[in-house]
Amino acid sequence: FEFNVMVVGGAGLGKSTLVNTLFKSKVSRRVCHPEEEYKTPKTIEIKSISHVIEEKGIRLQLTITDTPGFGDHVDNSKCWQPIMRHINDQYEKYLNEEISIKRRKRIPDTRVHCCIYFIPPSGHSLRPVDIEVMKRLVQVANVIPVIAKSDSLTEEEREAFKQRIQKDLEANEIRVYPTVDNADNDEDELGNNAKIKERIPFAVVGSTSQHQVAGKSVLGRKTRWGIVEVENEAHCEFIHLRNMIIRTHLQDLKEVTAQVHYELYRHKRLET
Amino acid sequence: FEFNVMVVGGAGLGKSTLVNTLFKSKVSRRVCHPEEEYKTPKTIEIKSISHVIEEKGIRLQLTITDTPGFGDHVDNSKCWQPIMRHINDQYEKYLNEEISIKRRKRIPDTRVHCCIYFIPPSGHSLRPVDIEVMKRLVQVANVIPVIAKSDSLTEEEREAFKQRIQKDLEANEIRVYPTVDNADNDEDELGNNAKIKERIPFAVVGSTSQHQVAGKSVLGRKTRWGIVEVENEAHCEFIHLRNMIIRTHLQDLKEVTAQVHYELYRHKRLET
Ligand SMILES: Nc1nc2c(ncn2[C@@H]2O[C@H](COP(=O)(O)OP(=O)(O)O)[C@@H](O)[C@H]2O)c(=O)[nH]1
Ligand SMILES: Nc1nc2c(ncn2[C@@H]2O[C@H](COP(=O)(O)OP(=O)(O)O)[C@@H](O)[C@H]2O)c(=O)[nH]1
Repeated sequence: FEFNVMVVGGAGLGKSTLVNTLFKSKVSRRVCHPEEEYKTPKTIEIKSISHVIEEKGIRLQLTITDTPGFGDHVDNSKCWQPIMRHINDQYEKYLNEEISIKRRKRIPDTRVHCCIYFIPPSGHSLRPVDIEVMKRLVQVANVIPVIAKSDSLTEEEREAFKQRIQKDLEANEIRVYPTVDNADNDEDELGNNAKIKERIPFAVVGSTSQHQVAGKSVLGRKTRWGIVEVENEAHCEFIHLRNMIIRTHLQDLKEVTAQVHYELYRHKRLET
Repeated sequence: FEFNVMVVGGAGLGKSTLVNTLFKSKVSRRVCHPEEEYKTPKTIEIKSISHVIEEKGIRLQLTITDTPGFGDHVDNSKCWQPIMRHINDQYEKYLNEEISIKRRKRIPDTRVHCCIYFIPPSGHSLRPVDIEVMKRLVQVANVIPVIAKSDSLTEEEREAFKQRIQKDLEANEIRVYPTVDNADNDEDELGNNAKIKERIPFAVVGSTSQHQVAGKSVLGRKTRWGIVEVENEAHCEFIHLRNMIIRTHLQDLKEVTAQVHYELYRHKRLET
């Protein structure tokens, strides 16, 4: 049972930390080796880390791919190319397996089911590079934008920032996941998706260090003026992101990847 | 008595807020019109704001120039050009006045005495664009790098980040202000400058909103997990930056601009 996530964004936005946090957060802690922490890839290659986590009794092979050094050059034109290539390479692998005569009963699925795009917490609006990249990414995969290091925003700044980002996405016709127009969704699902769409981009905070708060041990960031708790919904929306991709929408993310994005790729490839 | 500061860095790094904070902080509050808040320039022009502040009984015309939209394009090659042009234009203005036959007794000084460069709090190291810009800026003006929005770093992350930045500056031979080798500095000044050099880049936080902390009204940022106090040395180094540019090193910043940077410009211009 594989689930593949890709994290995309500039260096220093907390991607590697969030990867570790996803593995360390409450449910996953039981199965993972907590000492095995993933460091930011130092090279320009795309690197993956894979762990088995247990979610409500279901074992899941969670693979997260990191994209180091994205958008950090003086000239970032085409910085999306290695990412697009990685996503399409997985479709190509799957297609070759699918059309081969001696194909395996169960095709190993390395397709990217969900692409988390990290927006820097500037407080203003999307940058040109964010728009350029997301515009292209949504055409080949499910994209969920998040506000990186959201602890650098006050609640008011966060709300205003989200409004502006949502306007930017709409103005540029960037359709992020979930797209609320799945004809086969029932009333409840559509209602849920509408609520999620209002909250996107999720304001996330990541951390693998534990601190004592009110007698409990929590994941968080300790500063001179307080402790930011990763799993406290009053502090950030990590829990919302995690529940959506690992629990409530995991199946849908895989289905949309297989039935929409992959099919589109397969269609184009078999036509040419 | 003019003192001209320029703030340089990407959008959303808190430059406008820091400009307002410099005007609002304890000493300045007496003279400024607190309602007159400066907004981020929406256009691509370079904009200045000027206020008279009172520092230890001395009235000072503090002018701060903001550089909007710096480095936010997909391709940022040559993003330093408008900034370099602005700095050199002020030298040109001064030179024309200086060499004119009917020149005024006191030449109005619009030369940039101090350039505050904002480094995003990535926690990693300097980005290529930071190195490219600072390399050029230090050749024409006094540059003081700061870590923007430093409340997004823990104390440990901040220390490690500063170490790496200092190494990057050294590796790229970027000599920021103060340069500790002024032959005419006395023992005390050299010692002081050495201490400052260890602290640079200053980890700053800016804010113009006031909150109650332990019965006092302080400038700060209010979050769910605590209040970041701008003028609390345990929280950030805003006070260090402010004291350095407005108090202890104001005279030196003006002198180095006039006797080193401007003289170099004048030399080149009169030779050609
Ligand atoms: N303020 C804040 N800092 C974070 C957060 N997550 C990670 N960091 C810090 O940001 C720095 C860079 O994080 P890293 O995960 O290596 O970023 P990456 O380059 O995107 O992989 C490190 O010092 C982290 O401790 C967060 O949610 N908030
Ligand atoms: N976390 C944090 N946010 C800040 C700080 N200073 C300003 N901000 C916020 O960052 C956003 C952008 O600030 P602004 O001053 O307009 O940035 P500019 O584009 O560089 O001029 C606003 O929401 C500010 O309230 C700071 O020191 N720390």
